[in-house]
Amino acid sequence: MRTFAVIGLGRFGTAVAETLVANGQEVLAIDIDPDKVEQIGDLVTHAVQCDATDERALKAIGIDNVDVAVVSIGEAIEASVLVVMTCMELGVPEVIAKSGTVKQGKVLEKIGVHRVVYPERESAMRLAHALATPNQLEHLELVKGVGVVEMPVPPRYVGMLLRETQIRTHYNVNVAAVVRSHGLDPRVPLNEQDRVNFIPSPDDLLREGDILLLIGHEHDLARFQEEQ
Amino acid sequence: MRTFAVIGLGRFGTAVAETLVANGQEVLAIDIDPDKVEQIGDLVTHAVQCDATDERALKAIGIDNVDVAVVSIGEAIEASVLVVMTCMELGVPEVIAKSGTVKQGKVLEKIGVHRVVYPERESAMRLAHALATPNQLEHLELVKGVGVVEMPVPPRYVGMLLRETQIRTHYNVNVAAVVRSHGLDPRVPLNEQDRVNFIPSPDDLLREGDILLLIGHEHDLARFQEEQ
Ligand SMILES: Nc1ncnc2c1ncn2[C@@H]1O[C@H](COP(=O)(O)OP(=O)(O)OP(=O)(O)O)[C@@H](O)[C@H]1O
Ligand SMILES: Nc1ncnc2c1ncn2[C@@H]1O[C@H](COP(=O)(O)OP(=O)(O)OP(=O)(O)O)[C@@H](O)[C@H]1O
Repeated sequence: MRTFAVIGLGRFGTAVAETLVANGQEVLAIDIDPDKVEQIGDLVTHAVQCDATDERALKAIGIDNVDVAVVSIGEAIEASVLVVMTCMELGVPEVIAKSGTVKQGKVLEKIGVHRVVYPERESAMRLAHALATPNQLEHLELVKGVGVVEMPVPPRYVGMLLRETQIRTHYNVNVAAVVRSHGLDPRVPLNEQDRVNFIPSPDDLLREGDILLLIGHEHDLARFQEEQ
Repeated sequence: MRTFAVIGLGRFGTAVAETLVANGQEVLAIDIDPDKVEQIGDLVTHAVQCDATDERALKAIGIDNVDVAVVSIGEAIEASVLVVMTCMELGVPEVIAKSGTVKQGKVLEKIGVHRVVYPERESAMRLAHALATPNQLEHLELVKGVGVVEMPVPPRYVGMLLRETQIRTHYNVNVAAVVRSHGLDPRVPLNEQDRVNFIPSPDDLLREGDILLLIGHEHDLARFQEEQ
């Protein structure tokens, strides 16, 4: 059971604290602003008002006992650097910092932060990637150059058996799962039916609205998508 | 070939424009600040200085010709609302807006924006989820309640054949792919060898450092991870 400190309760810090709590984790929430501390008080394990650049104050609230500290105290790089360094000096095993710019992030990495998060850049890149590949629902990079892609079954395969599509032969891409949109038994409650076929058989019939999970090299996946 | 307008070249807008261009897309970049326009000028198809709340100016630069507009002009909700409405009235088929708070996002949804992005919340939730499930490298939600998870092979399966692990029998989870860390032929260049086995056979030997791609219901995946 790991304990987390979230230092700085802006939108990012607050969402981190909320999600950790929703995932059953213990959270120590810290902010210099008493209103922020009060707003989150009922949600987290402990909420404490504290100037995190004050080393003695951080020590006094027991930051040395946490396993992970997330530092998200806004634009001022000096303050972030100070807080990160203090956490590390007090022995916090893992320190993560939010940064606005890559320049600031590099400074934080130089002083040894374990991970830097760039919210605007990361969500922008995800959005742009999704916009550039609109037929793709989700994408995960398995290892360098190998992707896992979720996409609606292309119209030309509708009505075919999986083996008739010859997707693997033509594209070197594997259909790892099929999400059925149809063929559900109306007499059985929806949440008791398996909508996902984890182990597609060659004789599965592909229907309109089905979703395919594909695994393959990125260029093969791209070629598959372009040719639909 | 879709054309994109990015209105507002803060960190988010700039990263959207850069990523779209990197993905081969046409980008019209717009900002009221001439410095921002100049900085991005070499990268995008067109960069234009313009007050996006000025309907005539937006029309004059041809916003009605784009397929997708991404609006990321900062904190002022009134300005964002105005720009979103103008884009929609001028016939832009898809309008996406960045928002800081869920409250602002709801206003934008009410006026018909097709999608709202919350960079701080979304990246915070991703970080927190990753922190709460540290043995998981990547996670994708296939459909509600069904996940695709990438994780290192648990120590107790090292040295076993895939079928000996009985992962499917015990956990109702499918091993959809295995990323080999070993067993590569040192005489063959790395980039010519297939590190990923898309179609794992029951007789594959699992080695230390291998990575498994698992598909299953979330509660089964969680149980699998907890029991390792
Ligand atoms: N020295 C400090 N010690 C503790 N908390 C601090 C300190 N300095 C700033 N904070 C808190 O950090 C929080 C985040 O700061 P701010 O809202 O300026 O940053 P932000 O990075 O823009 O936030 P967001 O996460 O919304 O993007 C605020 O609640 C602020 O009170
Ligand atoms: N009416 C407008 N028309 C065009 N551009 C505008 C307008 N108002 C603001 N902008 C531009 O939008 C950009 C983003 O604004 P700002 O940096 O305030 O927002 P932000 O949402 O905090 O950005 P970030 O993406 O870095 O989080 C700025 O470059 C600004 O010049």
